[in-house]
Amino acid sequence: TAKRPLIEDLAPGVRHKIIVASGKGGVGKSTVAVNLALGLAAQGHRVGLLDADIYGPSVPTMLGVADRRPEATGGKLLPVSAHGIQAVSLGFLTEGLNPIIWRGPLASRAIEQLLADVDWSGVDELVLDLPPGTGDIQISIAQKANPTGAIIVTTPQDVALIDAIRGVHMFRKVEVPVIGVVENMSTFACPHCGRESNIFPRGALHHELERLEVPMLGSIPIDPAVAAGGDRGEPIVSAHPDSAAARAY
Amino acid sequence: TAKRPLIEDLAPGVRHKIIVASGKGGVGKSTVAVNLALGLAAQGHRVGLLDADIYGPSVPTMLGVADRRPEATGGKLLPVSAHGIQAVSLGFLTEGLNPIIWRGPLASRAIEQLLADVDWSGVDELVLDLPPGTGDIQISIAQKANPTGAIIVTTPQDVALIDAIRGVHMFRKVEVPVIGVVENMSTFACPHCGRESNIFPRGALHHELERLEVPMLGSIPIDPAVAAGGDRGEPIVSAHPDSAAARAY
Ligand SMILES: Nc1ncnc2c1ncn2[C@@H]1O[C@H](COP(=O)(O)OP(=O)(O)O)[C@@H](O)[C@H]1O
Ligand SMILES: Nc1ncnc2c1ncn2[C@@H]1O[C@H](COP(=O)(O)OP(=O)(O)O)[C@@H](O)[C@H]1O
Ligand SMILES: [Zn+2]
Repeated sequence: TAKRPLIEDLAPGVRHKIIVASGKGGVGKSTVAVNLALGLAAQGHRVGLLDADIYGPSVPTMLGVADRRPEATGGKLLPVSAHGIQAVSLGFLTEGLNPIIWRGPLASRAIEQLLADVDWSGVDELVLDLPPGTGDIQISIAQKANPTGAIIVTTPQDVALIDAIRGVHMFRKVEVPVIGVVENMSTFACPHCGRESNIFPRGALHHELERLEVPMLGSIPIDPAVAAGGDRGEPIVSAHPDSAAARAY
Repeated sequence: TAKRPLIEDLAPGVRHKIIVASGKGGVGKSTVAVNLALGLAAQGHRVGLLDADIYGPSVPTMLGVADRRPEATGGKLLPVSAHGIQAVSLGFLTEGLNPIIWRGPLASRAIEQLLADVDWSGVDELVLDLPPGTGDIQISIAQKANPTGAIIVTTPQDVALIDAIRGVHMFRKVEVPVIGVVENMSTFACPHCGRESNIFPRGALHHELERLEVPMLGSIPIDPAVAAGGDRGEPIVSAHPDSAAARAY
């Protein structure tokens, strides 16, 4: 049987691997991961997107390629090309995946496989969309994938900020640099007067992120166009990924 | 050993049992359950609140009684009295509950226990805050608790509405009347011009709820005061529970 490659050896041609993480589901992590990948591609980089969110692999839908199947060549899977990036997802490989089976070591193993058995040779910058959470699976990927850094996505509600702060501590414990936090669904542009406002006032947990010296990479408005674009597979690239990307390098 | 009571026999003195459910977590189900209970109490009813959300028992915190412990008398647990209602929650009984252990039959059994072993004799109207979801646990409680009806809480995003519609089908399949849907975090009041707007436009899934003849009981604005009140244990009773309660009877 072939020797199992260590993740550090995987995707060796890739210059930077950026983790996009969240402390809890539903904060827009996959949306931000897609945004970041598209933003980097728009800057001229050769970008890959590894959808490791095995519980909710929404990347194929968001890229409008849910019905595509990756081809294989020379024992390696070829990423699917869409909107100028190279994407791989368990969502491409299985129909009606049952999320219940993905626990602990099985989940980590599946994600390692996505890194190991895919031909990333056409990619310089690889964005990894992690499953939501800050537990063993996320720790294991963070330790093995040798990432350049991690971006944590949150919403402005306390319940999400608490989980994001836990994520900061987790990444620092495994010595993965925290590039910063993206605050999603943070503001609302009033359709009557046109002015944008914070939906939640800045509170103690925002101060805690400052105290921990975590860069705030930007805030994204809650916007039905973003949700609709994601459902239709026509993602909207918002302004922030460029600043996030710029900070990453 | 004592014969296991059927849930139908449980809390026999209670006139109405109202389920508050959701298709997915984080939509404000517990907030609405607390609101409904307080609204009914304000109308003069003798109200109980059974926090069956074993995965995230936030009711004690929302009522400001997280550090209270229910007393037992005559083999029955006495509910904790707070803000004019009688409340019971696994959150009162255990420290740092590990949600991982609550799967399938164990979860249903724990919730049956909360109905069976509690002295509900001082209560006419019992609100049941279910765990989020529309699976076996929810079906089992719906079948066994002989409820008057169910209120489903959602947010206006498609991902939540899809899950809420699945909840409608589930309750109808087990012949529990769907009192209606409460749409939470639905609007935003602009702090600049004061006008309220829908955050998401009404879409195909709203039409589907109309087509299914599900009453829309009302929409609640996204409001930091609600979140802050919930964290502080000083719940804000919004206007809608009275209409929801009125429809229930
Ligand atoms: N800024 C936003 N405004 C409105 N809807 C959003 C926004 N960001 C994400 N969404 C929507 O919220 C839902 C959850 O987003 P997703 O990226 O899948 O979250 P996660 O990966 O954290 O579970 C999706 O339907 C998505 O289109
Ligand atoms: N209308 C609202 N505006 C702002 N925050 C809200 C609103 N409704 C609920 N919340 C907050 O959202 C979080 C989740 O609410 P919760 O009732 O616990 O949801 P669920 O029971 O569906 O998981 C809580 O912090 C709560 O205070
Ligand atoms: Zn305005």
